[in-house]
Amino acid sequence: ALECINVDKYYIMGSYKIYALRNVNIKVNYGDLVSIVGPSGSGKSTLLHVIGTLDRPSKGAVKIDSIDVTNFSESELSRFRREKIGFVFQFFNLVTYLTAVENVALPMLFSRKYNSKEAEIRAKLLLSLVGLPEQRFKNTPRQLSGGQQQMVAIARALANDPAVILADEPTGNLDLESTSKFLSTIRFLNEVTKKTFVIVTHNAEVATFTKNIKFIRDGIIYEKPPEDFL
Amino acid sequence: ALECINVDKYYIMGSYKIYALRNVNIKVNYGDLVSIVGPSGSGKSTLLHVIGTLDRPSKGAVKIDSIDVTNFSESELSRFRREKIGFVFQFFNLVTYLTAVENVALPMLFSRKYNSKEAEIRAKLLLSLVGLPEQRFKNTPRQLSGGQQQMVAIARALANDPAVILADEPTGNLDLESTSKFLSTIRFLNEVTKKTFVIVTHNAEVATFTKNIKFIRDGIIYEKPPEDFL
Ligand SMILES: Nc1ncnc2c1ncn2[C@@H]1O[C@H](COP(=O)(O)OP(=O)(O)OP(=O)(O)O)[C@@H](O)[C@H]1O
Ligand SMILES: Nc1ncnc2c1ncn2[C@@H]1O[C@H](COP(=O)(O)OP(=O)(O)OP(=O)(O)O)[C@@H](O)[C@H]1O
Ligand SMILES: [Mg+2]
Ligand SMILES: [Mg+2]
Repeated sequence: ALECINVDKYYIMGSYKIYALRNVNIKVNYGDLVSIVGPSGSGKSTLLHVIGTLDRPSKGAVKIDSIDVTNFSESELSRFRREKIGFVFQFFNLVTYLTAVENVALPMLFSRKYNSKEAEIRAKLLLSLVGLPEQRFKNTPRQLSGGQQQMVAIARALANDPAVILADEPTGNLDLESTSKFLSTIRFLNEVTKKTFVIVTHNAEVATFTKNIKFIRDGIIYEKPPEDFL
Repeated sequence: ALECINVDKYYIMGSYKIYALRNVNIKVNYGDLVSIVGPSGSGKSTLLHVIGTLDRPSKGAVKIDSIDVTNFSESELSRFRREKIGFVFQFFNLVTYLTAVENVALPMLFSRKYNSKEAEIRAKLLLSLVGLPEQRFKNTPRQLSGGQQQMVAIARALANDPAVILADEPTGNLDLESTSKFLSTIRFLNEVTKKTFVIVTHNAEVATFTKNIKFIRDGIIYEKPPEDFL
């Protein structure tokens, strides 16, 4: 399980503090399918980064499988992440000079779980699973449309077969058909291989699909939508 | 008016050509409110870049106010663009080391339409119009959430009070409230100041809002949705 315990996250801008998260307590168990909804700037990306150990909390603790990792070194954290967590970033973070297949294979070469031949075969399979046409496999991100880059980012998050996938607005650039393909892939992976998904979204169809929705506003997490939420 | 006449756009990948646009004929008149819908990779961004003179067609002609600008030099085109066309790019293209206000003011300093004091006042007004909270005005893009960056990108497109705004998936990162604020701003600017908008979108609410919808699939434009479109 991934846990945040009494987590604050703030930024210091000149003379005042901007709170992105306020006293957040959240636990995600293996096999969960959770969505996080909230207005622009409410702290959704910050929450994914903190629970996924990409960002450190300003106060409070983060636990992975009941181990307090809040003060782990960066290299210890990156080993935890590589083994357990896949990310789909809000703005992809693809490597611009690598092809779609290379972008998806890269995490597999870092984790040494697969050799380069296996990584390539696995990368091609994941790209077809998310709907990228085969003749785009050798395109770099600049040669792909926005939605196609999003497909590469989703495939890359699945590269090392992680137990948990943290996805930040994964359908923002996808058309209706790719969105529904994405949702059926999630359902399949969650039900059959018990993968855990935490999905930040503004898309009502995606949120209701997960059945376990957390609401966030001004850095505070609610189990039910607060007054005049939407 | 902006026009594409028999426009092809293709990319050469090794031994074959990828057609992003095929024999496109489209005319956008001043005061129009048009949306372009189509699957990922169908040519929407390419169409906006070509009709907005950011990209050259592989075949065919582009006209602005009946002037054939297809073979104009880059500096002639950039003068046309600065005077007439505002862009909201699919991935923003904000300048990372400038603040929100500076990003919006920058096009005004290039066009010399406003001095730096006027540009700052106008930039702040545009940012509040699109919904960015005032205490974020001095944040750089890295210090803003995805939706907040989108608001800056929309405000920047309005900087020089252009006659035409080309927006590529402008609500992809916006929450429901900001999306409806964006739509009412568009309606106000279109009805009261006769601004022209061409909006690429996967969002059905945005598409139906424009009343004039063009469909695109595999680079071909249709006035009505082709067979099994969605
Ligand atoms: N530089 C390039 N080299 C090769 N192919 C390219 C290049 N740029 C775009 N393409 C291809 O052209 C096609 C059209 O791309 P475009 O970005 O216009 O799609 P789009 O309709 O905007 O899609 P999305 O909704 O995913 O943003 C895509 O199949 C894309 O892979
Ligand atoms: N480095 C930073 N410095 C200052 N403020 C920051 C920084 N990073 C984020 N913020 C602020 O923290 C708040 C939360 O940001 P976050 O990116 O988590 O929002 P979000 O819910 O993901 O929004 P969106 O839906 O627009 O992506 C925002 O108000 C943002 O301006
Ligand atoms: Mg975000
Ligand atoms: Mg596009």
